[in-house]
Amino acid sequence: PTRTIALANQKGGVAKTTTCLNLGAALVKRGRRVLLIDLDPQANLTLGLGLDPYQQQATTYEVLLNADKGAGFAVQSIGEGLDLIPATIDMAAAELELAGKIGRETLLREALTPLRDRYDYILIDPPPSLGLFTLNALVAASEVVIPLQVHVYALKGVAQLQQTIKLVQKLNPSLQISGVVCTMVDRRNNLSRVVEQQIRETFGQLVFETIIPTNITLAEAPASGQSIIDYAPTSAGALAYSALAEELDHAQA
Amino acid sequence: PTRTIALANQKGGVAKTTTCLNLGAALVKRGRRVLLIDLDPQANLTLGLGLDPYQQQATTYEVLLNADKGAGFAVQSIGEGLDLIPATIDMAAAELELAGKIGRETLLREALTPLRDRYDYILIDPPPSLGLFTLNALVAASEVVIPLQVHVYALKGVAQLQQTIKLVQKLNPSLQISGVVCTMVDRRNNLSRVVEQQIRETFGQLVFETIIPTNITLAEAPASGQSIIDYAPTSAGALAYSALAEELDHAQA
Ligand SMILES: Nc1ncnc2c1ncn2[C@@H]1O[C@H](COP(=O)(O)OP(=O)(O)OP(=O)(O)O)[C@@H](O)[C@H]1O
Ligand SMILES: Nc1ncnc2c1ncn2[C@@H]1O[C@H](COP(=O)(O)OP(=O)(O)OP(=O)(O)O)[C@@H](O)[C@H]1O
Ligand SMILES: [Mg+2]
Ligand SMILES: [Mg+2]
Repeated sequence: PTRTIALANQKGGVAKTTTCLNLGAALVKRGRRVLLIDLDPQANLTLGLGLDPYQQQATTYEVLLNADKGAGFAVQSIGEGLDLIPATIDMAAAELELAGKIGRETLLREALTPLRDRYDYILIDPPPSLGLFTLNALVAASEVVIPLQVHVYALKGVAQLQQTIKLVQKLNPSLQISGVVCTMVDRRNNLSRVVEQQIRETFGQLVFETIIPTNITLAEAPASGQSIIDYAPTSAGALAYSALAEELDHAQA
Repeated sequence: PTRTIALANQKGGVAKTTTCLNLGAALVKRGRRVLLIDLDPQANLTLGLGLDPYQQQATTYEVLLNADKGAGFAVQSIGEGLDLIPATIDMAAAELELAGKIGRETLLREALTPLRDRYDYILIDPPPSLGLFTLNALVAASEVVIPLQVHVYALKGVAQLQQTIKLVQKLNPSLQISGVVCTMVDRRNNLSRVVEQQIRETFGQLVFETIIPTNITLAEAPASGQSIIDYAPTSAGALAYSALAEELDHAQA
């Protein structure tokens, strides 16, 4: 069955987009069919894959406004085995616009129904908030993978995310946290080691063995419009996301 | 006259909170009377100053719901010369709740009116979005200081922020961008130098001379509930925010 995964975390800058894009690319390299969905008005996922967010015709915005038509019309092929539903900068106003629609949290789930069998993985990149876009991602998903920067503010924010996931389970009972991935880890510094330790104590088996190290190549890749796998295949970032893809693939939810 | 400054940027994790907290503390050290306002449901500013966001009685949430009463009831003293209006985790639902109120973007401006003469600076820490909280910050502010991480996604997002500021000028004609501060700068790496260069070419004189270097001590300080000025007064982070405070203080808007 298709695994639909939301890379959710309301804390900003914890590598949601970087994880969605590069985990997706690493899963494609393992032969999986993957759909990425950009659900953030910043459209960083769209940008990071080399597209211009200002030029997109059919986007997640239109998908949410026409949920009953299915999302197929907005799917673009990025490369062998990798598809994307892009975002548009104009989406910023959509949250307030959708706020009044009936079933406003279930629009994405409805739109994805006709697509599921085409993919092994659907990865969703939400914005840094717990608003309507993130709720749509959590309702549409079967699993949540939480990218977690090993810093104080990020760690403190996880309780709020867990609270929101509990509430969403009323609309989506099968939703589970399938993993927490430590990002921007720098084991040379004490803070990183201490916070990673606290994360492993709090989440136990849910924390992936694989950690994503701080690696400047990951921050350079978006300028090229390529995933880290294509931009710098032997970099620490590429090796880490490949290892994460392997670990995720083996741990069937 | 009081300078009311919004530390706005919808990109997540660019050091909005870190800049609001530590710039505020550095201005207090220069003898200025400062009010900080936590306008983010993550309540990181509240947390970073040593308060428990789950225990706050009078917060920005109540201020927005009772704008006509003035914000004075929610002001807490943090230390000599530094006051805070804290946030609460419960605020996450407030954005949708306030969406239907008349004058919903002007609530904070109205609530701050009775307080202005008490302070030299009022610094506002918004969430990573362009929603109602950030709009309230921009309408209430006389200036915007943009914390800007020297990375690709952050640089690409600035155009959208400038667009929003232009729209807000209809409600707040005196609103100006008074500065852009480069954050998490690491001049040893090429990406950081290239992006900083692009920022200086785009914004010219608006970019502060002072840059904030990547400095792990800044990420450690929130665990102590102290500003960097108190936690590690001789660290690179403390020196940088003190220099920024001096530069801001001299550049009357
Ligand atoms: N492991 C890493 N090493 C170095 N830089 C990284 C790493 N992961 C991400 N980055 C960079 O850090 C910044 C934040 O990452 P990213 O934008 O993916 O986070 P996000 O959670 O999606 O942010 P937002 O909350 O704004 O959506 C980006 O500029 C990205 O290129
Ligand atoms: N100069 C710096 N050097 C090292 N770490 C930093 C620096 N500035 C901020 N940080 C750390 O980086 C993380 C992001 O900073 P911060 O939370 O202040 O950003 P923000 O823009 O307020 O994020 P959000 O978008 O979630 O509100 C925090 O963990 C913070 O401690
Ligand atoms: Mg992102
Ligand atoms: Mg913040």
